Amino acid sequence: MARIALINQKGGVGKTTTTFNLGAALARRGFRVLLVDLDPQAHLTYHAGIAAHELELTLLDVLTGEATLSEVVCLRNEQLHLVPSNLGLSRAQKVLTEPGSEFLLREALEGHDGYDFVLMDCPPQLGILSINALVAARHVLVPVYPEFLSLAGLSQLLQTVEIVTRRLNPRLELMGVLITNFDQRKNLHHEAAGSLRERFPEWVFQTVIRTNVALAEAPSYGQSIFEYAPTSLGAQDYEALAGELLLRLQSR
Amino acid sequence: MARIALINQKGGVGKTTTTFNLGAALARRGFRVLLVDLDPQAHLTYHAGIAAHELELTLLDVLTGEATLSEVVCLRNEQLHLVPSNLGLSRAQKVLTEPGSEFLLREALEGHDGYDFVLMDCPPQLGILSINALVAARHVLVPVYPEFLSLAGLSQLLQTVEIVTRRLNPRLELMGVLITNFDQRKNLHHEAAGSLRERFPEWVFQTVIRTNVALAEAPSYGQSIFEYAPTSLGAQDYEALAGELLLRLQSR
Ligand SMILES: Nc1ncnc2c1ncn2[C@@H]1O[C@H](COP(=O)(O)OP(=O)(O)OP(=O)(O)O)[C@@H](O)[C@H]1O
Ligand SMILES: Nc1ncnc2c1ncn2[C@@H]1O[C@H](COP(=O)(O)OP(=O)(O)OP(=O)(O)O)[C@@H](O)[C@H]1O
Ligand SMILES: [Mg+2]
Ligand SMILES: [Mg+2]
Repeated sequence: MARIALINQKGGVGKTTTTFNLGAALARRGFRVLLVDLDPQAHLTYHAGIAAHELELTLLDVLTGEATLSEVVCLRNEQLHLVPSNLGLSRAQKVLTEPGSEFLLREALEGHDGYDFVLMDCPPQLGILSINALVAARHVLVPVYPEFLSLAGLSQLLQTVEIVTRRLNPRLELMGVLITNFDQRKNLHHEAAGSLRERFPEWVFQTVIRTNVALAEAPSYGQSIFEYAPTSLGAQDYEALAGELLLRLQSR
Repeated sequence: MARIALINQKGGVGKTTTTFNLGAALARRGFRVLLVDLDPQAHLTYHAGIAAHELELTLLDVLTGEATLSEVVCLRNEQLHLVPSNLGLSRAQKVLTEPGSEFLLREALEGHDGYDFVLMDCPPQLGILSINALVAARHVLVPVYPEFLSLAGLSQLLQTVEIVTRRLNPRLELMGVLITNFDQRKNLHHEAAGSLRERFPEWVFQTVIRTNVALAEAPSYGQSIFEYAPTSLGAQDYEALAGELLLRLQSR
């Protein structure tokens, strides 16, 4: 089973869009996928068509030990499950204070080996929730938007991953960097993508998620790109990403 | 003097791009402008061409009382000053724990009445740093990206503004909602902009910041859009925004 943290402290780089659509792509191929929404903004939860603010039990209750994962998980369909979030999760910083609270998500996931993939959507901070994802994960996937302000924080992110690997989760490894929302008409995007590939030759996915408005429309219908616009570029790209991800997992 | 918090907990909606270029637009008109970088990611600081990671003194030292604003402020040019940030500011949550630590920025700004404008760039969270901005500010400017995942958190943001106004800063008022990175080719953007105007008829700025790659390129040169591409659409839009902002301030 592959546990993947989708992480980048920069805002708006496609973490949520990637978690949901990559998860959906893998589910369509017959894998059993669990999505975990680690963002109090609950965008992954809304993307799945779930009214987050109405939920009584969320990921927070799993982390505090007041509920089990099975009690909280939403069955979006047979292949695609989701541990939802809502604004209550923003109390995590205050309530998860005991030593080793970086391990709470990992402990909560133990015994749930029926899933082939666990994809964890991180908020735009390197706080307790993102660290929980890095400790629970085996692989790290970094969505990046090919522009300066988005690339600037990459070194800090990789340092954080290195620290977590060294101290808390020795089996953690970087799986790849994914260029998202790539606009082929923009020279800037080509330049940024080029310098990313130069900097991380083995890490940048060959698959690039091109900008495609269908990917931005699908969330308001609570649908994946495969439900909303199955022939779109967005569907093709996330399908291709799923294929490349499977190859990368096999070769390790 | 107008103190404006540029705030939105959603990532990547143009807070930093707006703070820097709106500030530059006002500075070009002869106003004395102070920018405040409240994000540990320090993108505003980098946007101004300052090597944030090399700084010994930042906003954090001002908030903890270990340095004065004057000791920390960077003079980008005569009209445009900046209180820089760097990663050390992420310790704010841990070190700013005394009662009333939401008032630290406001207190730090007292006595600095030489500025016509103070623009505060918030991180993508509604934590202690953003609350400090709301308590220090007189006006709230909300940049929004006209897409579903970006609009979803607006209610929560406005609730937070209402709570801060009621309990901590009765003179705080919403100045406006600014649509950013607007792509005229996208139906989704037209729809989202339309529904925003319907929902907040008096709040959405007439000026819309259109998507313009020059705005994304300028930061890597440490320049404002007026320095980098003075005839671009981005320069025109931020110039227009400055004009509309001044009108709004006069009419209140
Ligand atoms: N390939 C794409 N084409 C078009 N729009 C996209 C694409 N990827 C993401 N978007 C849109 O860009 C915005 C930001 O994406 P998303 O919310 O997935 O980023 P995020 O990294 O999860 O943000 P946050 O840091 O706030 O959690 C959303 O409005 C989304 O619909
Ligand atoms: N009008 C625009 N046209 C083109 N690119 C833009 C525009 N506005 C912002 N951008 C780009 O979009 C990305 C996000 O913008 P920015 O960093 O200003 O958002 P932010 O809200 O400050 O993000 P964060 O939440 O991470 O602080 C950046 O790469 C920026 O250069
Ligand atoms: Mg997200
Ligand atoms: Mg910013």
